[in-house]
Amino acid sequence: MGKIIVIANQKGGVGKTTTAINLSASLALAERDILVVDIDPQGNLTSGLGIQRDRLTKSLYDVFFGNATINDVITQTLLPHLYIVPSSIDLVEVEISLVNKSGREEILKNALLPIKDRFRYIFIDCPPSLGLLTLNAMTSADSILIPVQCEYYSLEGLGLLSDTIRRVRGAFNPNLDIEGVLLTMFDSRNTLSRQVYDNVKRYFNEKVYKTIIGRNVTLAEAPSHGKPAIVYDIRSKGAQNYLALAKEILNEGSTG
Amino acid sequence: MGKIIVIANQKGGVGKTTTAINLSASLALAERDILVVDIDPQGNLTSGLGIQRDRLTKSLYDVFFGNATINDVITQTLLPHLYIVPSSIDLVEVEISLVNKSGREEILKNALLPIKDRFRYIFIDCPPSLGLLTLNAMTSADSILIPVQCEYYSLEGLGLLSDTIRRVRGAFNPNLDIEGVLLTMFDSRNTLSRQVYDNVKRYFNEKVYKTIIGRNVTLAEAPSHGKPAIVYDIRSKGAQNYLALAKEILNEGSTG
Ligand SMILES: Nc1ncnc2c1ncn2[C@@H]1O[C@H](COP(=O)(O)OP(=O)(O)OP(=O)(O)O)[C@@H](O)[C@H]1O
Ligand SMILES: Nc1ncnc2c1ncn2[C@@H]1O[C@H](COP(=O)(O)OP(=O)(O)OP(=O)(O)O)[C@@H](O)[C@H]1O
Ligand SMILES: [Mg+2]
Ligand SMILES: [Mg+2]
Repeated sequence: MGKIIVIANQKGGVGKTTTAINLSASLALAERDILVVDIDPQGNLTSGLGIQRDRLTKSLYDVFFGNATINDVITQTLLPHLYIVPSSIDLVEVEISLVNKSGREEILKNALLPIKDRFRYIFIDCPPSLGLLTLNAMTSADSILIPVQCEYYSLEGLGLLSDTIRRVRGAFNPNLDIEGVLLTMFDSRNTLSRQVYDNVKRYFNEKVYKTIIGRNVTLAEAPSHGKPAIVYDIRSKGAQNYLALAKEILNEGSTG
Repeated sequence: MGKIIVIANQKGGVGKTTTAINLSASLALAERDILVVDIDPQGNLTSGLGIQRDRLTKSLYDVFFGNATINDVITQTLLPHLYIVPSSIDLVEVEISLVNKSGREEILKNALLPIKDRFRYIFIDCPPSLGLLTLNAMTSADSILIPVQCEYYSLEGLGLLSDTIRRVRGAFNPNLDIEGVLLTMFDSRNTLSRQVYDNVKRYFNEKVYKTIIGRNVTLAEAPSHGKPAIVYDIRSKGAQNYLALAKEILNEGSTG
């Protein structure tokens, strides 16, 4: 029942975490049970949802190293239907200590199996790299949602990301689909946004969401209050954009 | 004579590459011999300076794996005094294959020693991570220049970055200074920029450059033409900001 969607892009700062927070919150507001998994040692998703990392006794790190099951670490957030598996900086150990372990790409996949059907969607927020943590996320997922910032370097990185998806399909996860491509930080006042949009549309076609996330300062302010934008200021353009994206995804889910 | 400055911040998309390109270009325009080293496998610095990566026969990868000296890979750019050691996607191998090699953090440092005095400044552009590539850069450097985007997550990441600098000083490079902290993508229309500025100033004090880089679309457009902003449009605010930063650094160099 549950669909696992990895949110990935090796380019930094393209809106992975902002999408993970606000899309999941919007779906939770629509009363779907949602789990977000923070697989980035930097833990922006965890703090953006108001979880105090130094108060956590266990995190995703403990699941990777066999000290805990995923059930032990699932945590309620401030929103009724939204749950989180929090990150910890110790996750960097995964890319160092587990690099030679057999089955190292499937640890997260196996950990999520027992709880997959408790949620409508499980989103995994990745770090800006294509290392073992992101590989675990991509190996466990049904599909990948790709945020693309409307600027040149983000566009340039899509070739590498596509190669990686192909490689993961070939080696670890033949069923990995592209869920959709989300244009982020669109700035209607400059032509660069438009050019990147046209390029992405040509490359990914019907996979590009109709909803475009515009640049809106509320989305950048909300994490400093440990809240999603829809809790911090639901009337902001940023909150409204992500609510529209959630609607688009729910409609796709029922027809597509 | 040559000063090695690493440009690092594990948060993605804070302006590391944009700073590496435009600061080095501004100093080259002031007729200083400058070398930029692209240690990010994604190679944004390399493409932002118009270097076609698929035409390269050798890159920094070959220096790490002993197939080439740094002299073999230093490449002229479109600006007379600006040189580059280009990146290649194969650099990801460093974090996989060299993870157990003794002296693995000092490979870049040893490679740069023979050429250090040919340049006034050597800038190293890092990926958004604190792995072996960034460790090599920090171990080889005299100082670190930290770009900080004027938004919450970038501020949140400074604690971790400071811990890493302390750790590198303790284990690999006791002389690693903080060259300066550069506020980037400052948006005068929103208070968040101001709040981040105040916080950073409180934390880093006189290390914060007087020059602030404002948000300016020219800086985002220039890389799509393979040029620094000062070549693409020297009258743009973005180009002018980085020229002012270069001036501030040159003055510090002569008095500080
Ligand atoms: N639509 C938007 N409008 C304005 N600011 C935004 C928007 N989306 C994201 N931001 C801000 O831009 C910065 C980068 O976004 P975010 O951290 O979500 O990207 P990321 O891809 O997760 O970064 P990383 O690669 O470091 O994990 C953050 O400060 C965030 O608050
Ligand atoms: N002052 C600015 N005004 C407008 N856009 C900017 C500015 N500085 C950088 N950018 C754009 O913001 C994006 C992120 O900048 P950049 O790639 O330099 O950051 P980075 O820290 O090197 O990212 P990464 O962590 O992925 O290496 C790029 O698309 C860049 O062109
Ligand atoms: Mg993130
Ligand atoms: Mg960069």
